[in-house]
Amino acid sequence: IIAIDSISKIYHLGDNVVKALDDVSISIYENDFISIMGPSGSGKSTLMNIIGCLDVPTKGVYKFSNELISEMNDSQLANIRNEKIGFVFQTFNLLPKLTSLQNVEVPLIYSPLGRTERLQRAEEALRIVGLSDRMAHKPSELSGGQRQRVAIARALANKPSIILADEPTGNLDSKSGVEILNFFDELHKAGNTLIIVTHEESVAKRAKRRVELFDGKIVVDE
Amino acid sequence: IIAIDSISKIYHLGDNVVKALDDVSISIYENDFISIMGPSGSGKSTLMNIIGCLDVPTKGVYKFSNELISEMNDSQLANIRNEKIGFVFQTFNLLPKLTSLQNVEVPLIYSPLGRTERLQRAEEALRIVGLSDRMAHKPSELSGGQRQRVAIARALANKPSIILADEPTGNLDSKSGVEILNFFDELHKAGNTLIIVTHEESVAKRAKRRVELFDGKIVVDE
Ligand SMILES: Nc1ncnc2c1ncn2[C@@H]1O[C@H](COP(=O)(O)OP(=O)(O)OP(=O)(O)O)[C@@H](O)[C@H]1O
Ligand SMILES: Nc1ncnc2c1ncn2[C@@H]1O[C@H](COP(=O)(O)OP(=O)(O)OP(=O)(O)O)[C@@H](O)[C@H]1O
Ligand SMILES: [Mg+2]
Ligand SMILES: [Mg+2]
Repeated sequence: IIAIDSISKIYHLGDNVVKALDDVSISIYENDFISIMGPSGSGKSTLMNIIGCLDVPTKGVYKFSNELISEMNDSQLANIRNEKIGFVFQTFNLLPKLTSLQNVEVPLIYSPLGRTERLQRAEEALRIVGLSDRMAHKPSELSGGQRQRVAIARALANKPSIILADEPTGNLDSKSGVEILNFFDELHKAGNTLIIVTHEESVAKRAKRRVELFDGKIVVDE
Repeated sequence: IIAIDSISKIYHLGDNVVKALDDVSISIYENDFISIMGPSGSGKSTLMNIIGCLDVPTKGVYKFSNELISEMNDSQLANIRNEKIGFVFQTFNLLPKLTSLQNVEVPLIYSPLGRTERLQRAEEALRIVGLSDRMAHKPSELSGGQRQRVAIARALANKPSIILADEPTGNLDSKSGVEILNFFDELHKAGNTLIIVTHEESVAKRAKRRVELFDGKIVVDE
């Protein structure tokens, strides 16, 4: 469903050239469960942002369901970002003035759901990540791991079929982390496609396919 | 050197009462190496913020070198925060408009060092965490793990004798994480006092003393 062909992401800082991604190719199939590992700075988040249509490559081709992303209009791209893909950011990116419940509701505002249904979905997503008693808290009134779990709940609220999670358990104790991973397993069994960036071996081995990045290149894909 | 006696931190949200810390007592001695673990939301960051003089308890007593923190004036508190304690935040808290080098220099601006010496110290701190080639990058031009390492370098720039690190390896691959922990070991051998919040067992067992929090209380201290 996703074809990434010879993609590079190159930054220029002064006369310094940084190749965040260097000629990367990967094909992602429906119901894949992929873990992505690699050293700090090796390009994992950059690759995730491109897959999630949140960033554009400097070179190379990205096809989503066999259509070129570069030829899509704004509403097609918005549809992919808001309804087909759920993204858990490495730095959470919650809106500071909204409560947990409101933050989780944000992606649902574009959906055809009515207000009551939206609230129920958002409450259910927060219940799944164990935060029913934190629905009225704003991000500054939450712990690091609680913010991470709100970010996870928000990514799942729209029931997307592709879930991209960038280090989703990095701020969680092992028990909360295992609960989240068990839930990811259920999503996978339900037919969804999961790509998880992690630096924890215990998380990576739960995936069916393992990818490793090094210096902006894919060095392992098995 | 630090005495925390019956400390509570209580928040009121509407008619909801949240006890982030509930009657916590702990004594910290010179050259201690303490790891703090506990579930997400159990009060670890809250305790660290109080120890680091970045937050005030709702009840209880905090003595630093046998003096009451509540009786200190602004310049005494600033001296503790900027020169005696180095704090690595769970969410990094880098200044977005400054480069890595400038971010690391910030705590040195209050010290008696001249400009050349400040630059050398900041460059050395970045070299230790493996970021010599990222000195001119701003936080938005860095990966998550690189930002975490800049936060670590900044905490160490003033050579504080007390280092408080809130989940310092949460965004690092195992190799970078081990390098940071080896460096923490060296700081400990050099006589410094370290308190590290972590949810990784491999990090916690490197400490000489282990503390565990649950629901705002200390349940283990050995
Ligand atoms: N301003 C606030 N208002 C209300 N509750 C708060 C506020 N700040 C923190 N809390 C609550 O205090 C509790 C402890 O927070 P703390 O950040 O210390 O947890 P933590 O142990 O560091 O968790 P994590 O491992 O997830 O980082 C959490 O349950 C959080 O929701
Ligand atoms: N705007 C930018 N300008 C210059 N370099 C950048 C920019 N954004 C990212 N980089 C560089 O691109 C590289 C890859 O970054 P990326 O965030 O993808 O790494 P990562 O694998 O996710 O790392 P981590 O595990 O630390 O999160 C890094 O070396 C980073 O410094
Ligand atoms: Mg990253
Ligand atoms: Mg915390």
